[in-house]
Amino acid sequence: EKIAVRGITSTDKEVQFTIVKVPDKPGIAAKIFKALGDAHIAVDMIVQTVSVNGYTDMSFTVSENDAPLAKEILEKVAKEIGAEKVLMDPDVSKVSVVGLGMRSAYGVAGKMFDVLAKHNINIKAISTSEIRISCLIARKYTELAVRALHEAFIENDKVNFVGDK
Amino acid sequence: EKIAVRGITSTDKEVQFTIVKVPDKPGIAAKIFKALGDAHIAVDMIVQTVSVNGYTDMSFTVSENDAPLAKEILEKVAKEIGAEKVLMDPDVSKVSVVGLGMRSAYGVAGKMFDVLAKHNINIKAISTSEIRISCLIARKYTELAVRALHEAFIENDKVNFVGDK
Ligand SMILES: C[C@@H](O)[C@H](N)C(=O)O
Ligand SMILES: C[C@@H](O)[C@H](N)C(=O)O
Repeated sequence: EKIAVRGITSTDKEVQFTIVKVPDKPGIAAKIFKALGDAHIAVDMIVQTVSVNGYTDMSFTVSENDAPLAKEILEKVAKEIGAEKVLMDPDVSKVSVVGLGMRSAYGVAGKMFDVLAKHNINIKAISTSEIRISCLIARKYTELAVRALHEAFIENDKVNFVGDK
Repeated sequence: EKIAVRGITSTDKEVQFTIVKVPDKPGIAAKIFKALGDAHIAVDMIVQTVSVNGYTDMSFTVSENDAPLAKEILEKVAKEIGAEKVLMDPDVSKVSVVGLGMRSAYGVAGKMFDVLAKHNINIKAISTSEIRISCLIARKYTELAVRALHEAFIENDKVNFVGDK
């Protein structure tokens, strides 16, 4: 299957929230996102890894406009669920490699992360699906990242070794 | 914009790996996923939240066939990058709510998590994109989760309140 990386996208009018040390039991995620849903706040890039010792962190992004209200709601919910704290990072942008068959493409993720590493761009969060790999990075690197990824995946497509054996 | 939840999907022939406490500096993610890419191992659902105190966890899924080789590679890379340990959970399945405009749909995530919570299904990991919200759950709950989500989002669509004002 020929892997087709279709393009590189970025969005930067977002703010990332992280709720640190939430208890890992049923109902916790529902409480957090119903509270945001009830306030008509759209969320993107929800990311939660597995819990270690019964606690885990959850992070997600909201639009800059919604950030003040989201912060208020989250601090209230964090207390109710017994989380440790709420972190807010307004300095994020999301860069994504978008394509088809990303799931079976061994190598796309490694290559994307390698391009960012070569430009000394730290990855703040990662989220993937079958059609895209997204990274949150510091906003000041958005243009550099998009240009470097475009060069690696689109312009130099012929050296694109990703799993199309 | 009318939010269209198109369907509920699930996959269960996957194994989740978590690398606990990786240093949060450029190049770390590249090292992990290039090692897997070089071994032609396809990864799915890569999830990393922000670091707290300079370390973070990363988790992702591979197919059951690739799991033994992935475990060998990851234990070697974990030592090289100074991570704490590698966890492997073979008992996972991924359930997803798939649709259009999920990003602007406040309420979809909260509703999905609430349905799982009502059936006392714990969420092991979360990952979202514009077209889908995915949760990793214990494999024994796959059918229950798919049926409950289908009822909430597809069968009872007319009560589907998600942000379509
Ligand atoms: C941490 C959170 O996702 C929890 N496991 C839940 O099911 O709500
Ligand atoms: C943790 C890992 O993602 C690291 N921040 C990196 O850029 O590689």
